[in-house]
Amino acid sequence: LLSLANICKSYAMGEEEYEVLHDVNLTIERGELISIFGPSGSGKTTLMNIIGCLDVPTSGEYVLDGTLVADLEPRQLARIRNKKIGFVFQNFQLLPRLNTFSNVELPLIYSGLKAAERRQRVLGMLELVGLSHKAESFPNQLSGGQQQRVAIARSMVTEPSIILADEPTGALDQKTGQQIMDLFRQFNQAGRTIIMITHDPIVAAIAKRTVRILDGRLSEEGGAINA
Amino acid sequence: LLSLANICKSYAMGEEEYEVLHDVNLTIERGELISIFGPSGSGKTTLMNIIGCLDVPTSGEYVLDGTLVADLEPRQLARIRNKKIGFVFQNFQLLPRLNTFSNVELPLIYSGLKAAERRQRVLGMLELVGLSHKAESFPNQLSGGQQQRVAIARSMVTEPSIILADEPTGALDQKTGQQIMDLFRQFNQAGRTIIMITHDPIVAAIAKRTVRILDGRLSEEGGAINA
Ligand SMILES: Nc1ncnc2c1ncn2[C@@H]1O[C@H](COP(=O)(O)OP(=O)(O)OP(=O)(O)O)[C@@H](O)[C@H]1O
Ligand SMILES: Nc1ncnc2c1ncn2[C@@H]1O[C@H](COP(=O)(O)OP(=O)(O)OP(=O)(O)O)[C@@H](O)[C@H]1O
Ligand SMILES: [Mg+2]
Ligand SMILES: [Mg+2]
Repeated sequence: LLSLANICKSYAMGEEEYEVLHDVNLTIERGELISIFGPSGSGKTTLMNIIGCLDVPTSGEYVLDGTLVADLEPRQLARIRNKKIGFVFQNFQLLPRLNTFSNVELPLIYSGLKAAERRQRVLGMLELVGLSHKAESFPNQLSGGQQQRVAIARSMVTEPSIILADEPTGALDQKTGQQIMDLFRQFNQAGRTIIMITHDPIVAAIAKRTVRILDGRLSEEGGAINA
Repeated sequence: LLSLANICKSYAMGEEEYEVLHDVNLTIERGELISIFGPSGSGKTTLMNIIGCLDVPTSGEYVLDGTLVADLEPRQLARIRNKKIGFVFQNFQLLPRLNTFSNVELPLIYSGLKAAERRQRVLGMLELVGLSHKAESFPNQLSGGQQQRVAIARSMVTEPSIILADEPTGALDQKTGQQIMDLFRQFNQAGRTIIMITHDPIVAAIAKRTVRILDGRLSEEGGAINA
């Protein structure tokens, strides 16, 4: 499905360059459930942004679905993001002016689905994340964990082939977090590729495959984490 | 130090009222290290906002340092917030236009300290949270966990008598989270009251006293949580 070869990423800090990712090599097959596990500041979100075509590497080669991502035009990249990938952002990125229903519906707006179909999909997702009763609430009327679950619902509503989830249970208590993990597992069993980025060994433990990241370098785990 | 008696809090939802907190009774003594533990949506942040004088209850009585909070004027409330309480907000609330140093320095600006003293305090706090090397970074140049630690440094820099910390390690890996817990412990041992709001039993476990909250109702735990 995707292959990263010798990916490096640096940020400009005034006169200096700060290299965050160092020669990252990673291949992820279709249908995998994988976690990228590492401590705060290790480069997880940076790596996720590259995988999700939200940012470009400083150097290296990224091939997604057989296509070299560097050759794609912005419109093609936007299409990939909208159609193929569902994102759960670390800080959720809900639109404050939209209520829960509309935040979850947003990715469907340009999908060609009719309003009635969109409605059905959105309500179905809200039920799966336990937020049917909050459909009319705005983000500032939701708890932290409720906002996260809206973000999760939004990531799944287009039924994308890839889900990229950055710390997807950080704001959730254990029970709610496990319900969300079950949901990700179901999505994976239905054929979707799930890539979880996390510092939490309990979250990492649900994946069959874990890749560790530390100071921008990856190392393969060889199997699941035992939490 | 503070006493909440029969506190209720409702939010207006269109025509209806949604009652979030139901007859909350809680007394916290000076110098305690207490956690308020409960699941997502249980009312933790709502309760914290009341304790921190950021919101008012719908009914009930709140007495802080011998003063009925309802009798205080906005200016007096602002003074309490600025001088007595350090806040670690769930979504951090860093100012995006200020770098790390200036975000941490902000509470000191009106304290009367000289620039050199402020500088010393801020740099000291940044060292305690392991972010000296990020003093010039802006929030959008920091990882999620780094932002949280900036928020934690900012909560402590005025050396307030009370720290209110809402999910203070949600964005941190275990090791970094433990370092932050040790910092809270040190602050407590120096006489400060630490009130932690959390859904994480590991965080709750460091307190000597845990109060559970579920659907807006408190129940006393009787001792520490065993995580
Ligand atoms: N835009 C940026 N400019 C400069 N440095 C950045 C930028 N974004 C991230 N960094 C730095 O790169 C490093 C990795 O950041 P990243 O957000 O990828 O970490 P992370 O593993 O997601 O951490 P966390 O678990 O705290 O979210 C950090 O030291 C961070 O300060
Ligand atoms: N401004 C508001 N208007 C309406 N309802 C609100 C408002 N703020 C919070 N709520 C609701 O009150 C309940 C409690 O919210 P609160 O933020 O206190 O929960 P919490 O325990 O902090 O949860 P979390 O662990 O997810 O952060 C939730 O059901 C939430 O949707
Ligand atoms: Mg991150
Ligand atoms: Mg909360």
